[in-house]
Amino acid sequence: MKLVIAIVQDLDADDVVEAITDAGYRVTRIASTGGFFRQGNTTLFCGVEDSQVQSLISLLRKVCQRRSRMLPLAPHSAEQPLTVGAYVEVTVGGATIFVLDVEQYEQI
Amino acid sequence: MKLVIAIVQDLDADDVVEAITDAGYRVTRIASTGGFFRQGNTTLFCGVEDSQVQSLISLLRKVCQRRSRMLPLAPHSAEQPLTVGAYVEVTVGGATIFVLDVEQYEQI
Amino acid sequence: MKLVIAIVQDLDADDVVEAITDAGYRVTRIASTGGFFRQGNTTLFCGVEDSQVQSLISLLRKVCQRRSRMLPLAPHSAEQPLTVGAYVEVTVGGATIFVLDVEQYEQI
Ligand SMILES: Nc1ncnc2c1ncn2[C@@H]1O[C@@H]2COP(=O)(O)O[C@H]3[C@@H](O)[C@H](n4cnc5c(N)ncnc54)O[C@@H]3COP(=O)(O)O[C@H]2[C@H]1O
Ligand SMILES: Nc1ncnc2c1ncn2[C@@H]1O[C@@H]2COP(=O)(O)O[C@H]3[C@@H](O)[C@H](n4cnc5c(N)ncnc54)O[C@@H]3COP(=O)(O)O[C@H]2[C@H]1O
Ligand SMILES: Nc1ncnc2c1ncn2[C@@H]1O[C@@H]2COP(=O)(O)O[C@H]3[C@@H](O)[C@H](n4cnc5c(N)ncnc54)O[C@@H]3COP(=O)(O)O[C@H]2[C@H]1O
Repeated sequence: MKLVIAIVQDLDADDVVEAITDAGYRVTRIASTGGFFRQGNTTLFCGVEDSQVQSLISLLRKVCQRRSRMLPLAPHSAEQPLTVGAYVEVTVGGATIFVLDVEQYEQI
Repeated sequence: MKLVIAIVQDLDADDVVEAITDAGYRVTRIASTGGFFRQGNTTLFCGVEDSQVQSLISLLRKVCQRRSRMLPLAPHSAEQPLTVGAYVEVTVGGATIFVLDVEQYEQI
Repeated sequence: MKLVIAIVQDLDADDVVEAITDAGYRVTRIASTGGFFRQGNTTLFCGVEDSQVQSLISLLRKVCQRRSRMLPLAPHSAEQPLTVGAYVEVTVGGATIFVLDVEQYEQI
């Protein structure tokens, strides 16, 4: 048994949890905060069999892949159409994953 | 030193924490959410001596044992007594426990 | 890679997180509660290289050292100056630290 701890963005948290449970894994989620940006994020704890670790990690890689998003720069009024270029590209997604060895597992 | 991580139902959390501290162990509690039912639950972190792990687990087994409870099916008014059978049996309790090895422990 | 889990007082949490990120380490913070005093505290998760563990611990030791503070015993009105001795000495600070081995680390 291994304990996989994954820190993901709040934006991806619902999709990740759904994908993990759909795949038959168990997961517990905890609200957390990043130390540097001080933004809310999500810390997931997943206890899985040793043989399931790599497939869980590829699931996380798929759902949380870093990707760019275009966000509008500033609110505009209905009369004034957004001109091209009034968007900014930001990177979202990503996950930080730690795999720890579990010496003993009990389910009461 | 081992770190015992136990995920318990909110229903049992206060009793478990009290039983753990009454037994002289130290514990930190964190609010968490189950991935499948999306219900709130409680994640406990307990750093204990190697020799105390099994007695902590039997304490958890005692306080969090799965048991059935009868819950009334629907609210009823004072005039209309609940008929027999208007209850449903649900299972409560349980705990998921991970024991991790602690390489170094410091108390500042 | 090691996962350093540190439980610190809320009073020190902002300073600790700032000191950790200023030193170039990564950290995630989680709100937690002490089992005995039932007071809020903060649990920090820091994944660091093996060679960085001791310097992270001495950073925690510096920011979270136990120290005494004088707290006024009771509110007093502006007309009635506090007499000497109307203070009580309390101990603040401290940290509980667990270092766990990380078998696998991934950054997506
Ligand atoms: N080794 C580790 N141990 C514990 N938690 C970890 C961790 N690595 C990452 N995290 C968690 O994952 C979040 C995203 O990290 P990421 O490395 O993608 O993205 C990070 C990283 O690119 C950068 N960053 C973080 N700390 C930094 C530092 N001390 N100096 C420079 N850049 C930093 O800022 C982004 C946001 O960081 P933030 O702290 O707000 O949020 C972090 C933190 O909550
Ligand atoms: N290996 C593990 N790693 C991390 N956290 C773990 C874990 N095993 C259990 N937990 C945590 O403990 C709670 C209760 O689990 P339990 O196995 O008693 O009871 C579970 C289990 O009987 C069932 N279940 C959970 N995930 C499932 C899945 N993917 N497929 C089918 N049944 C699932 O639903 C109940 C409620 O699950 P929920 O996720 O809401 O809440 C879970 C979850 O927060
Ligand atoms: N081995 C461990 N595993 C998990 N978490 C740990 C831990 N050791 C300490 N902590 C966490 O750190 C907080 C401060 O612990 P400290 O030992 O400085 O200060 C403690 C300790 O001096 C004392 N204490 C705690 N549990 C006790 C017990 N069962 N019997 C007697 N004194 C206790 O009360 C203070 C406040 O405890 P509280 O539980 O409110 O808050 C604790 C708890 O959240």
